[in-house]
Amino acid sequence: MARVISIANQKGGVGKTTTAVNLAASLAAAEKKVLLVDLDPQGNSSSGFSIDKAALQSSIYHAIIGKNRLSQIIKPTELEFLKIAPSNQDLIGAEIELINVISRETRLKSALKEVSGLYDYIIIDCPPSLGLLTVNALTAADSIIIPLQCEYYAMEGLGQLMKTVELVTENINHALEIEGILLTMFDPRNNLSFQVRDEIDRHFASLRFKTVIPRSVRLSEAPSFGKPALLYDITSKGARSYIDMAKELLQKHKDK
Amino acid sequence: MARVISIANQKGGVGKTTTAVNLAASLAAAEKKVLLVDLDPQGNSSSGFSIDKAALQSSIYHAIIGKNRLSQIIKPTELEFLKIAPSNQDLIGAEIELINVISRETRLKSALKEVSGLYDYIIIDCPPSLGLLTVNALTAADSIIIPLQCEYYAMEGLGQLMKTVELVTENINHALEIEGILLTMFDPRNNLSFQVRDEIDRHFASLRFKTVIPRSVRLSEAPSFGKPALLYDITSKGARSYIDMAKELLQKHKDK
Ligand SMILES: Nc1ncnc2c1ncn2[C@@H]1O[C@H](COP(=O)(O)OP(=O)(O)OP(=O)(O)O)[C@@H](O)[C@H]1O
Ligand SMILES: Nc1ncnc2c1ncn2[C@@H]1O[C@H](COP(=O)(O)OP(=O)(O)OP(=O)(O)O)[C@@H](O)[C@H]1O
Ligand SMILES: [Mg+2]
Ligand SMILES: [Mg+2]
Repeated sequence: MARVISIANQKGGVGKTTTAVNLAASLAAAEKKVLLVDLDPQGNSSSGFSIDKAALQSSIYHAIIGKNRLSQIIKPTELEFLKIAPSNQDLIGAEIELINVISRETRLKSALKEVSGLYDYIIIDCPPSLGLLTVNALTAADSIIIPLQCEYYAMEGLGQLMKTVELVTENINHALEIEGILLTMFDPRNNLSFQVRDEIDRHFASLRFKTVIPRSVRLSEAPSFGKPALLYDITSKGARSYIDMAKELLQKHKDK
Repeated sequence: MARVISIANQKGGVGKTTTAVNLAASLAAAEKKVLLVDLDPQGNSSSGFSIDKAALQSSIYHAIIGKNRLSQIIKPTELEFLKIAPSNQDLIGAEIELINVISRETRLKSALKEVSGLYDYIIIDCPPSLGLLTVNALTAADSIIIPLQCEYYAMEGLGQLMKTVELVTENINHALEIEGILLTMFDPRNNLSFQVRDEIDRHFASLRFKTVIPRSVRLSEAPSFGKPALLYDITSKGARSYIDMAKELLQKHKDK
């Protein structure tokens, strides 16, 4: 059975998609069988792998509302061991449509059952909110990775996110763990980066990934070529840092 | 009657809050009477002005659901001409609560009527989504300012946002205009910044603010002191660029 990991944080622009795309690619490069689920109506993870979103006949939206089976919407990527369940603007209506549906929080969890045996890891990219899509992702997940931008506003939202994780753990998904807090866009020339790191180490030291993702232009350029960083520029510090992060994750679960 | 301007973009982390806080402060410094409405459950605009969100008896949430009048929840700030309608986590439930309510799109518009005569400008900071809160902001607004981070993923979402603005203009608020597209976090050392600027000039040249907001550490430090940039470091290029932007906005409306 696959380990399901949701990449979530309601604060916008903290590196959820960049982490989902590059972690999934790095795990696939290590020959783990990976499914990347794009659960954001913006569809950034999908375009990060050159998916033509306008041309999609069906997407994760159709699997969530039960019109298609998940296996029918999954697409290949340039990486042999990586597949993607793409999204597009159809997903915008999902939150409102799901409101009055029975078991609205477990739609994704049920959809994933069909394919879970085919993968080692399922990575879910979440939108910047704590609405029904993110709750679906947290309900389906074994664990959550929290990308944390090294900025003041990003720190502010962490408390709220931890509370939401607790609520989900108590009420819907008792098995949900925190896989880790990942510092992103770390810039050693900027004092704020060290302040955020120290603050996290004061309160959540055991949860922080040792790997820190630096601010790296290559990471923000790669999506315009529809590739993860390791296919765009494997020598860049951005690509290397996500490979290190994948190694750290694999090491942690090897012992289990 | 106040001019109501919504700062909106469903892409996360593009500078909506930073623009709302610093534009509102710059207009107030020019002795315009300004109300800043924080419509994001994250409450970043509120903490940008040292509001103790946990201590609030009532917030914009209570004005939207009709429990309080807007005038009852408005707070002063350090700037004489600037008031704020703060938000906190109470707002998280609003989107779900409003779903089955009559006139769910016009709750904010009605709430603002009570105070509109007291202000020259009302600035609304939106959350990173196209849900009911942002629709409320676009329905209440005379115009929208679209902060656009100079990055690939931010460009991707622009088409969807323009479509949503069109839908709101056709169906709910015929008077809604696009005040402008504001380039944010522009970094002259990064090619991507010039590519985004050129792409915008190819398709939306007439809509782009001449003022470009540079990437500036001072802008990201100011919120940790609970102040807008012009009170934290008036000499910084970040603070100066928002003063220029406010001048550009005032110039545009002076002629009307
Ligand atoms: N380490 C990094 N160095 C430089 N740029 C980065 C880095 N990580 C992400 N970025 C860029 O910052 C922007 C925000 O990142 P990203 O889109 O991954 O965040 P997100 O949390 O998924 O945003 P949203 O909340 O909109 O889903 C993107 O343009 C991305 O290319
Ligand atoms: N011009 C700038 N230079 C440097 N940092 C900036 C600039 N503008 C914004 N920032 C920082 O970038 C981060 C994202 O900005 P901000 O929070 O204003 O975006 P947002 O669109 O309001 O995010 P959200 O989608 O979560 O509401 C913040 O930490 C902010 O301090
Ligand atoms: Mg994203
Ligand atoms: Mg914001």
